[in-house]
Amino acid sequence: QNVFAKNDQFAFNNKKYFLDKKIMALNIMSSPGSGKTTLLTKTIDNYKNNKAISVIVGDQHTQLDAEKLIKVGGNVLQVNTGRMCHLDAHLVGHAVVDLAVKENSLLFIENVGNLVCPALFNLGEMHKIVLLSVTEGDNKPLKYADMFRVADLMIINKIDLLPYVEFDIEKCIEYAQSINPHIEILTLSATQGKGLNSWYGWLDEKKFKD
Amino acid sequence: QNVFAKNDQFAFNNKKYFLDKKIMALNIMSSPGSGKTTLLTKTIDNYKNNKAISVIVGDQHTQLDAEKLIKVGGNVLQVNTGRMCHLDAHLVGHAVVDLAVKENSLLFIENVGNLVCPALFNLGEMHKIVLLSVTEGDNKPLKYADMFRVADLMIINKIDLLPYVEFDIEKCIEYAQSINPHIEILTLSATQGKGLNSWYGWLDEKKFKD
Ligand SMILES: Nc1nc2c(ncn2[C@@H]2O[C@H](COP(=O)(O)OP(=O)(O)OP(=O)(O)O)[C@@H](O)[C@H]2O)c(=O)[nH]1
Ligand SMILES: Nc1nc2c(ncn2[C@@H]2O[C@H](COP(=O)(O)OP(=O)(O)OP(=O)(O)O)[C@@H](O)[C@H]2O)c(=O)[nH]1
Ligand SMILES: [Mg+2]
Ligand SMILES: [Mg+2]
Repeated sequence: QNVFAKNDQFAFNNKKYFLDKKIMALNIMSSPGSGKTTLLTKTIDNYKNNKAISVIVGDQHTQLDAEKLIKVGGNVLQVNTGRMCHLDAHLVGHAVVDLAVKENSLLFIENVGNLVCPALFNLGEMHKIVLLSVTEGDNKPLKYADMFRVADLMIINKIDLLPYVEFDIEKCIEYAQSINPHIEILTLSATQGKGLNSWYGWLDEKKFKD
Repeated sequence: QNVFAKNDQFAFNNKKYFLDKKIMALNIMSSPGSGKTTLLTKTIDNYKNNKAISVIVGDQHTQLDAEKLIKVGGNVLQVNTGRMCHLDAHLVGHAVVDLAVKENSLLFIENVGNLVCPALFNLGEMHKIVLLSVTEGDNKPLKYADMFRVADLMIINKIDLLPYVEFDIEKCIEYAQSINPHIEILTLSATQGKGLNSWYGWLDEKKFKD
């Protein structure tokens, strides 16, 4: 409990900083391999001529995700969390300074692949976003309820695979809404580009107003 | 570190008990939705006339997995771990008593869906098994190395989806072996039944000899 209180202190400081600098910070969470990095590479590529995008990416080991994001032009910092199963607000606060995140910019925080721990650690973000791949099964919002309860947006990804898997989109949405009535929903295929316009529309709708 | 030392104490006690009673205890781990429960339902169904099978299944919330396993005739206990991101040896020790696991039987422990935390908590098992779905991407053994380092067996699941995803089986195996040279590998499709015979063969090879 003390760990969470301490983290909330750092998160509060991050949030103040983000509001002050109009940095739109989004915490992107999911199981391993649901498509976080793929979605972010598509997003950076989409905005590359008109929006500064920074990314803090957490992984236990390797720089593999950062390399992909840097390739498409993101201002990226890889944080290796080792045994730690989530990013925390303290790490994020330091990373923001290291990255020299610009005012009026977009900051994605790709969390460690994990549907459990990241739900418990506020980072000072504007919104929490959870990706769920159709390959994981539609009952995940019930089984990992804490994550879906704190998420503002659920992105159902890999819809291109729907013909080959047992996944009931309506049931999944129903489950998520039973846990969190206000959760927003998008469905897309990050690799094929389907539904990405609705994601860019959501980002536009949520951004700081001038 | 104290948490791990304490857990190892309980794990040691579990292991002694399992050896004494010839209970073949297997710790089944993976990301959310990689196919643990599906594999176990197929396994229980396969052995139902000639092997007593017990299952301890850990999930943050719900009895959904236990219900599926009970339906096919398993002796099952659902443990809800809430905010805890893994099963631990203390919980497992109690569950074994509650389940009255028979001597000379098979005990599967389906861990919480998580590639990070379960790798750090010994349960007293005979073997650690990690499932990886082809939909998650082939670089997972590198990014979540701690899990693949402690696993005795890696099961690559959902091979029926290979035509529709980017997954290089040989690369994935290479990555896993770079982390853990002794790791054994099986590939299968739990839903379609492909490769299940190799899994039953592995179970047979590893069982206690009389
Ligand atoms: N078929 C299909 N595959 C996808 C889609 N999005 C991502 N993938 C694939 O899924 C695998 C994992 O994608 P990543 O973007 O690395 O997933 P991630 O969530 O960043 O993974 P971690 O950071 O390791 O937790 C890769 O092989 C991607 O090509 C999609 O919409 N459809
Ligand atoms: N195409 C395909 N789907 C599979 C396969 N194995 C499991 N699935 C599907 O994947 C989804 C998740 O399967 P589960 O067995 O519940 O996975 P799990 O690892 O037990 O999930 P959690 O316990 O929630 O972490 C279900 O919709 C299954 O039908 C497979 O070999 N091929
Ligand atoms: Mg990633
Ligand atoms: Mg399961």
